[in-house]
Amino acid sequence: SIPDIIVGRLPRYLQALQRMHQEGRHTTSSKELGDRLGYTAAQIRKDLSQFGEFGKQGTGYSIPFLIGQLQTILKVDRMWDILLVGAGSLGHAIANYNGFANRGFRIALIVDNDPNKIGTKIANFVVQDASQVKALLFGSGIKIAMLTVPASNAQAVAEELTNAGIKAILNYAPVPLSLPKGIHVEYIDPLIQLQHMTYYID
Amino acid sequence: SIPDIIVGRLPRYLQALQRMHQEGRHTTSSKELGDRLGYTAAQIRKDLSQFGEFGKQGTGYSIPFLIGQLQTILKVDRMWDILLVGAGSLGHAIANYNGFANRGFRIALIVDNDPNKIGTKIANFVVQDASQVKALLFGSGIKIAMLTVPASNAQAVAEELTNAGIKAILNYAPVPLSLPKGIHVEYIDPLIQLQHMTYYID
Ligand SMILES: NC(=O)c1ccc[n+]([C@@H]2O[C@H](COP(=O)([O-])OP(=O)(O)OC[C@H]3O[C@@H](n4cnc5c(N)ncnc54)[C@H](O)[C@@H]3O)[C@@H](O)[C@H]2O)c1
Ligand SMILES: NC(=O)c1ccc[n+]([C@@H]2O[C@H](COP(=O)([O-])OP(=O)(O)OC[C@H]3O[C@@H](n4cnc5c(N)ncnc54)[C@H](O)[C@@H]3O)[C@@H](O)[C@H]2O)c1
Repeated sequence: SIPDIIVGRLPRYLQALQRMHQEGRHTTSSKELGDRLGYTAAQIRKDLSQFGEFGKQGTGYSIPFLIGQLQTILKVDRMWDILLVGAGSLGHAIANYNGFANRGFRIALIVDNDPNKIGTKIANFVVQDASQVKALLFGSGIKIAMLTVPASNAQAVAEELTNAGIKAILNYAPVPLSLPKGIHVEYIDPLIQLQHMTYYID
Repeated sequence: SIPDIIVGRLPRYLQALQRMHQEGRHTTSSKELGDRLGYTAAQIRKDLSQFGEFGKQGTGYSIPFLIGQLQTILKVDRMWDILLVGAGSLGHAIANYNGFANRGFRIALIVDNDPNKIGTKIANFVVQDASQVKALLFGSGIKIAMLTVPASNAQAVAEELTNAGIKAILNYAPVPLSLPKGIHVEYIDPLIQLQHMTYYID
C-alpha cells in the first residue's frame, strides 16, 4: 500500500495540474511540475510511478490524463457531502467558502449545540441541532466532518461524530484528536505554515 | 541550502517533540518520531542530518536538545508579531485563536477597509484602517501577514502588503498569489487535506 506521505502530496499534484490545464496546457514534465511545487523531478517521478506508468520518456505527462488518474486515485471524481460542526465565526466563514467549487466537496449540513444558533440561517443552510447528529446523518451518505468548535469541546465532539458514522474529520481546533484506528484525521494548523516561513525571514 | 520540502517538515517534528516533552518524555528515536508523524525512520534521520549530528547511535535523540535546535533553525525562539488583514468572520476567528500560544507568534494588528469595521473592537484589538497599512507597519517590526479578505481582493491586497514591507504571507483566500521572488507565501487550503482523506474512505 502507498505510504501516507505520498498520498498527502497527490492533492498538490492535482491542484497544480488543474491550474496548468486552466492555463491551456496539455503536457508537462516531472521537472516543470516539480518546479511549480518545490519538489525535485525525481520525487515527482517516484511518487507517480507508485500508481502506474503515467508518463513516457521524452514526451512527458499528459495533463488531462494525469488529472483523471489522480481524481480517480483520490476518489474526487465524485461529490462528497460534508458535515460542518460548530456555527461560530469560523463556521460562518466555511459555510460561505468558495474554495470547494469543482474540487469534489460541498457543505451539506451544519450543526451547533447553541439554542440561539439552531434554526438560524447561514448562507443557504439552516443550522441543525448537534444533539441530533446521529439521526441527521442516518441515510445521508455523509462520511466527512469539518470541526470548528472550541478546543475544549473538540475531542468529545469528535468521539460523538465517529459514533454517528463519520469516517474522516478535518479539525480546525488546536488540539490533537485521539480516535479509533480507521478514522482519518487531518488538521488545519496555521502555526506549521507560519514556522515554515520564518525559516526564510532575516 | 536545505530543500524547501525538508524545511516544511521541521515544524511538524517540532510539534511532535514538544508534545512528547509535555508528556514527560526526554529521549526518542527516529523510529518513534516517524511513527508519530507517519514518516519512515530513515526520512527523519536524513532530514535532521542536514542540520547537524543531533542523535547518537544507540542512545537516540535528546528531546529538549532537539526542540531547542529546531526552534533556532526555524527562528521561533523569539516572538513574531503578525498583521491580520480582513476583520470578517474568519478574521474574528483568528483574532480569538488560542493556537498561537507558546509557538512564537501573536496577532499584533488587525486592519480592514470597511468603515463600519474600522474602530470596532475584536478580542483585545481595535480594527485599524487598511489604507494606512504602510504607516501602521513603519517601525513596527511586523514582517508577517495573515490574509483573510475575499478571494477577489487577495492579489491586490497582497501586493500592497509587500509594498508596505511584509515579507511573508499566510493566505487563507482560495487564490494563488503572484508576488516578487523573496516574498514567502504559504496557503491554508482545506481541500488538500480533504482530498488526502478521501483516498482512505470506502
Ligand atoms: N485552524 C485555524 O486556522 C483556525 C483559525 C481560527 C479558529 N480556529 C479554531 O476554530 C474553532 C472555532 O473558532 P470560532 O472563532 O469559530 O469559535 P466560536 O466560539 O465563534 O464558535 C464555536 C461554535 O461551536 C459551537 N459548539 C460548541 N460546542 C459544540 C458542540 N458540542 N457541538 C456543536 N457545536 C458546538 C458553539 O456554539 C459555537 O457556535 C476554535 O477551536 C478555534 O480555535 C482555527
Ligand atoms: N482556508 C480556509 O480554511 C478558509 C475558510 C473559510 C474562509 N476562507 C477564506 O477567507 C476569506 C475571508 O472569509 P470570510 O468569511 O471572513 O469573509 P468576510 O466577507 O466575512 O470578511 C472579509 C473581510 O475582508 C475585508 N476586506 C475586503 N477587502 C479588504 C481590503 N482591501 N483590505 C482590508 N480588508 C478588506 C472586508 O471588509 C471583510 O471584513 C475568504 O477569501 C474566504 O474564501 C478560507
